Amino acid sequence: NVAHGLAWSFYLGYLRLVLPYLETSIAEFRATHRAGGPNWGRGSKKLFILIPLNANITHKLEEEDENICFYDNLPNKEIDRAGVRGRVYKHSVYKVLDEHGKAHVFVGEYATPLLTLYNMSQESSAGFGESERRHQVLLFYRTLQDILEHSLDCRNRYRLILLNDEHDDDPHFLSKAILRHLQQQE
Amino acid sequence: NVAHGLAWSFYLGYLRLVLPYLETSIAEFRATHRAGGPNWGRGSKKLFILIPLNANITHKLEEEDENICFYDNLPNKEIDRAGVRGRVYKHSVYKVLDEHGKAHVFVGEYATPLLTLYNMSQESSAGFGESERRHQVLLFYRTLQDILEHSLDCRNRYRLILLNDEHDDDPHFLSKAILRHLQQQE
Ligand SMILES: Nc1nc(=O)c2ncn([C@@H]3O[C@@H]4COP(=O)(O)O[C@H]5[C@@H](O)[C@H](n6cnc7c(N)ncnc76)O[C@@H]5COP(=O)(O)O[C@@H]3[C@@H]4O)c2[nH]1
Repeated sequence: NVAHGLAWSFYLGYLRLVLPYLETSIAEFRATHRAGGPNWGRGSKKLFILIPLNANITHKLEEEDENICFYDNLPNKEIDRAGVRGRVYKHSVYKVLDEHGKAHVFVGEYATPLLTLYNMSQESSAGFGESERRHQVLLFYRTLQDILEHSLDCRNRYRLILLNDEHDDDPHFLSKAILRHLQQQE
Repeated sequence: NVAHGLAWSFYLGYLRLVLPYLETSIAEFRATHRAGGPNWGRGSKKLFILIPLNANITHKLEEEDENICFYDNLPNKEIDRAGVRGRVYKHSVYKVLDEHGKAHVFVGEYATPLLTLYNMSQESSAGFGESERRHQVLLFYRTLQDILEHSLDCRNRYRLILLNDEHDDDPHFLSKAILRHLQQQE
């Protein structure tokens, strides 16, 4: 079950390493980005991890929804990993406009292992097809949820956002989903 | 089979992206590191991917073997990936001394997914133990070998180095393995 291994890899090789530094990175970022800074709110101290059911991932969130725009990156974190000296880990910060045109800020990204699931479903030699893929995304989501709920390193530092692609025809589907999660925390 | 998914992920999410840029990065590096530069030779235009059978990976190669020392990093490559703007990919360059004390250069790193295999074998909830791990490392190696042999993007740009840990008591086991591969290419 590919999704099971990818969820563990995402936790062991990334979230467990970076989430403990997130709050410090955000504090550093806010100190250097004060002028006219938009509303951070309480929800945005967590990493928003976007999980679209169709595994259809773009590389720039602003291309998904006009109400989202790239703000800046958090400061780089460098960690020696498996022979790569000072491997760089960073997150991107975005602004999102609500229905009143007010800007909110969040730190977010797609769950990169979904790119592997998507690409594997396109390669015949990889062993699973498009019909299997949705099931694998759900398995990835549930496994990751389970791992993170039991992780002391990650507790309260993330938000898993499962995106149901049935609403893909709504051009503001993504920003609305993010705003809902931001508002839930305030 | 966790190893199958991790091998595909390593190819689709990393090697396929970075290997096409390797030769250019090395050329850039050599242009900025001319003074008293050690012997690059023909073998070292490939990424040496180290795969220890026991999945026992250190974060600094020089800690494994005194004949190896860190030289510098190749220039960073920035790629927008899944919402992370300008995610940084880099490789480390090392010097290795042969039995005559002459220095050779190579670009190398451990296969990062082996860290996931190792850590999963330590977490009881992840579903496999230490006895299963060696089998998974071999499966990872064979699957990766198969994928890379059929990949036009990666052809001739890598060297998979399987490290049999039976020789772990030899303090220069790693440098000797690397030198053998370097010499095979000259
Ligand atoms: N040596 C090395 N240098 C790299 O820059 C690198 N980037 C990825 N990989 C390995 O390739 C494979 C595919 O990567 P993907 O991004 O899909 O999954 C990644 C990704 O979802 C997440 N992750 C890791 N590093 C980052 C990062 N810097 N930014 C965002 N996500 C990251 O956590 C997963 C596991 O990471 P690793 O366990 O380090 O190994 C990966 C993986 O085996 C790398 N390996």
